[in-house]
Amino acid sequence: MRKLLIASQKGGVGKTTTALNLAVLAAENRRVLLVDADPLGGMTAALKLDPKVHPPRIGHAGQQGRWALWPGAAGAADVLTCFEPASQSEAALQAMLARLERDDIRQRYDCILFDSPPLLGERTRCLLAASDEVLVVVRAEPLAVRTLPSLLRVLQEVRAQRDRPRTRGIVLTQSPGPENDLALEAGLRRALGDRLLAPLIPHDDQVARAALLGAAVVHSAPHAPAARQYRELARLLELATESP
Amino acid sequence: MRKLLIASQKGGVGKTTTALNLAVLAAENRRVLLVDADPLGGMTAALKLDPKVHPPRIGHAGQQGRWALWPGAAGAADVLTCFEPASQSEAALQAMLARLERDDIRQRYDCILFDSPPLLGERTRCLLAASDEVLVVVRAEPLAVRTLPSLLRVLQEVRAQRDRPRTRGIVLTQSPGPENDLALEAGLRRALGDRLLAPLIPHDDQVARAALLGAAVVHSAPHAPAARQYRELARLLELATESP
Ligand SMILES: Nc1ncnc2c1ncn2[C@@H]1O[C@H](COP(=O)(O)OP(=O)(O)OP(=O)(O)O)[C@@H](O)[C@H]1O
Ligand SMILES: Nc1ncnc2c1ncn2[C@@H]1O[C@H](COP(=O)(O)OP(=O)(O)OP(=O)(O)O)[C@@H](O)[C@H]1O
Ligand SMILES: [Mg+2]
Ligand SMILES: [Mg+2]
Repeated sequence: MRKLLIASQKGGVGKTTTALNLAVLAAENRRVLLVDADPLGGMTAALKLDPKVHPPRIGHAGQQGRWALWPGAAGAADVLTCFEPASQSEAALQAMLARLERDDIRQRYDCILFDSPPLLGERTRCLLAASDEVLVVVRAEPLAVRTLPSLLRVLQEVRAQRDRPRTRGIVLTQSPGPENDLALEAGLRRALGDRLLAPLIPHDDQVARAALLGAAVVHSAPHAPAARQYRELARLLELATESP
Repeated sequence: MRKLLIASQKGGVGKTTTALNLAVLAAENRRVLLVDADPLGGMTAALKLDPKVHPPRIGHAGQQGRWALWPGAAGAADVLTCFEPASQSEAALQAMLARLERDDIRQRYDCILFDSPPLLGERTRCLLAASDEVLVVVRAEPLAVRTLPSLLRVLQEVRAQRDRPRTRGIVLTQSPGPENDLALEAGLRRALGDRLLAPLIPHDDQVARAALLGAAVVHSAPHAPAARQYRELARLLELATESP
């Protein structure tokens, strides 16, 4: 069972959008659990999850607050979110991560995707400890070159201790229009080398529209530029079969 | 001497972009200091500040790390940034905020604008304690309605203790294209009432281009939609005279 963490240093870069779309694509041909490990719970808003409309299954992990499992809430993927303030604590997260290691979960899912909060605090470090792979999400902007080194250092530190997680790569998101792209992207590729994955997720109004609909852009606008790039990214990460 | 804090709960919403453009506009007709109080130092990158090219004036506040003053680095506004890791600590920030209360600063500037890091941690609370007014920056997205209440609660708490800072209002930024705007904006206006300021900063590729140039969009593309809205915002906040 693969465990892939979607992480970033900065906020608002596209982690939740990326985790959602990768989960939806992966779930087309494998059993996927999408875990919203951000106490500010972006996935609930992104999918307009409403317990009155689609009652989730509520459960405990340990003595901490309850979590909600929403079956098939992200395409065919199940979604796991905090259900109450008590489940937003770090202790509750630790308990849930331990719960996800058990056999019943391993038998039920092929892949777990973790959405995470920004920054590299304790919460992210717990998630790093629980993951096999990490995908780093970076907004395509000049500042990226300055903020990345410290993030990569943290990933190396964690990896040095336990040989996991493996950094699958860095994906640039919200890339501005082509006139800006070339100078910016070329500079970032020089600085980051082959860790920078080829798919570049463009700024795309269809993503905002998808959020208004409570959908993943790969469903609401499959031919939109961002949707196409997410499909390419899923393929590269071996989360999706070849596009037909 | 006015002290205006640019704050937000989420990351990557446009605080640095807003602080920069408001400072540049305000400095057209008053003496402005723009303080980069974010240890991840976005202003240095946004303006491409390079000590080898434009040596700043280096100074201490107390026993903490040094700060750099870059005269006239943001249009006619002076910019104050951390100069080294030691000046990024909270103790260094506290010392600098105390330094800014002294007579020589009060005589030199009419207005101080503080850029801040996201989230409402200790750092932001220090800045709130040092400010007279706060402008809340929120990305125009459905999630905004969910994340705002806790931010507004923090502002009320702080205000209840010391009668400052006054919340000047909430500004929506990076607004997606018009088809998405109407539904989203109407919903946000209903939820936020008259605290939501009228100018809506649209997503605008000229902002990305300005960042690549190390400029404020109100200078690099004065007729661009985002530049026009920033000018309107500055006027509303009494930071700029009427547009000609
Ligand atoms: N490619 C894109 N084009 C347009 N808008 C986008 C794109 N990617 C993300 N967004 C928008 O940017 C905002 C932030 O995206 P998202 O919530 O995925 O980032 P995040 O990294 O999870 O943020 P946080 O750090 O706050 O959890 C959302 O409103 C989202 O709809
Ligand atoms: N109106 C806009 N149109 C297009 N891009 C924008 C706009 N406003 C901001 N951006 C871009 O979004 C990114 C984040 O903006 P900015 O750095 O101002 O946000 P921030 O709130 O200061 O972020 P942080 O929380 O990380 O300090 C930058 O790359 C900036 O150029
Ligand atoms: Mg998120
Ligand atoms: Mg900033």
